[in-house]
Amino acid sequence: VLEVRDVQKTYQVGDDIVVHALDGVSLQIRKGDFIAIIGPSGSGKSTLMHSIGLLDHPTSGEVLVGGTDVTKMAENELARVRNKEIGFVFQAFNLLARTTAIENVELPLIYAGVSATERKERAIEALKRVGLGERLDHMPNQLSGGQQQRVAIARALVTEPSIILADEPTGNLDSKSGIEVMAFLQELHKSGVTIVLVTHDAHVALHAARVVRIADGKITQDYFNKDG
Amino acid sequence: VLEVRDVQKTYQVGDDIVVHALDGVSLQIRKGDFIAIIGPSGSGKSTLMHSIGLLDHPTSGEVLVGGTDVTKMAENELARVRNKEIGFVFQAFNLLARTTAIENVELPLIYAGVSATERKERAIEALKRVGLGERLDHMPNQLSGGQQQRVAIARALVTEPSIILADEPTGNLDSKSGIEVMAFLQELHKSGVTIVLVTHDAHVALHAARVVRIADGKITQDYFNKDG
Ligand SMILES: Nc1ncnc2c1ncn2[C@@H]1O[C@H](COP(=O)(O)OP(=O)(O)OP(=O)(O)O)[C@@H](O)[C@H]1O
Ligand SMILES: Nc1ncnc2c1ncn2[C@@H]1O[C@H](COP(=O)(O)OP(=O)(O)OP(=O)(O)O)[C@@H](O)[C@H]1O
Ligand SMILES: [Mg+2]
Ligand SMILES: [Mg+2]
Repeated sequence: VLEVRDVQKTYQVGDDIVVHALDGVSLQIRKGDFIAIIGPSGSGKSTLMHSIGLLDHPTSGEVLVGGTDVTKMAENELARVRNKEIGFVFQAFNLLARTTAIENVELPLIYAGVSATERKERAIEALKRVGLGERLDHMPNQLSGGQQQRVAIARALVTEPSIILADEPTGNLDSKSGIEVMAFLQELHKSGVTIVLVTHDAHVALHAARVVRIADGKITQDYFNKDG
Repeated sequence: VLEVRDVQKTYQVGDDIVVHALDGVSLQIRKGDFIAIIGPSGSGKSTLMHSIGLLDHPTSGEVLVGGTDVTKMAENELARVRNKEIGFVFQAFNLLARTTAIENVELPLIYAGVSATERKERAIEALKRVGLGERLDHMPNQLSGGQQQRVAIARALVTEPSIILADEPTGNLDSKSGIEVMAFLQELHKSGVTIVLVTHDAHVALHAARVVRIADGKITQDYFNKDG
């Protein structure tokens, strides 16, 4: 359903430093997969997620959606696929600053053309699911770190995407809230959603069906958990 | 060395919502303590850290530094104490955006009046300690989440403060980097530094000498680990 083939992502810093954030990465994500991506800080996990999530074009290599090379797609078609099919939870949340929690969560539904009444209802529902029913009108700077993270999660789920890409979704959550989020994702996975998570949490990696390990911009392991 | 007495922190949201982020908190931090603050998302940990760190005035209650009520101190004296004695690692890092890693780490030394040559030397040393010797000239948006977190840690340590307040310093780090940071903090603690950490990591809480648990803006437990 999503695939990257021999992807390179290179950055230039100043005049003389070249960083190979991704150095020849190939990964096939099948419908219904539950993948945990693990690896050291700086190894390329977020960069890989941005390529898979169609948010960033690689320096070289191909990205395919349902078998079609995305570079052959028109920009508005790509944006439509992103909005309709993919829910992305950013490592730094990326919430709009002067926008309340409920407005932040409604945003992808506005883009999808959903009516105002239905939008509000679904945004409230999503925020209640992550335990933020009493923080609807708070701005991001009026929320704790873990609350901001949960708004980002609610926003990624509100369009009911078929693919969820979550970059360290429990990094700022206490173990109880983290367990609730993981249970929520497991539920969605059972109902057919494809899930790719970046995580530093060994427990999370143990519960994923498949584990992909990355180091220095390369995939070093790609295996299925026996019981996952 | 630092103390909060019956501190309340209340926020008003909109016209009708009142949030009691801290609801009568008293905590004495003794010289040489190693304290882990744990509790659910939204329970008041970051708010408590901002009060202890002299970054925020409580709505009521007292904050004392070395026995002196800070409300009796002049603002510039308070700023001097903060800069000289306290190193603060923020949950959201709070790095300056258009400033390189090394410049971000030099900032507290500029305020402290350290010479340019010594500043640069100490900033490079601090960044090397957290494994970022090859990222000195990167801007925050050219760094991974865990790398930004480590720049924030380096910045908090570069003034060699007597008190380190770290709000979830390993939240974005893989277990190996997280272990290195904790080993670094343990080393500093052995050399006499007072450490207060907010953490969601049960392992970190196990290694602290003292654990303070907070829920709904109140301290519910304050105990010493037998072996800690
Ligand atoms: N400026 C503000 N205005 C209104 N409410 C606020 C504000 N800042 C924080 N709060 C509320 O105060 C409570 C405590 O926030 P705090 O950031 O201290 O929590 P925390 O324990 O650090 O949580 P986390 O583990 O998620 O980081 C939260 O419920 C939050 O919504
Ligand atoms: N815009 C950029 N310019 C230069 N280098 C960059 C840029 N963005 C990322 N990098 C570098 O690319 C590498 C991979 O970054 P990435 O954010 O993918 O790491 P990560 O595996 O997500 O790390 P973490 O676990 O710390 O979040 C890092 O070494 C980082 O310094
Ligand atoms: Mg990352
Ligand atoms: Mg917090």
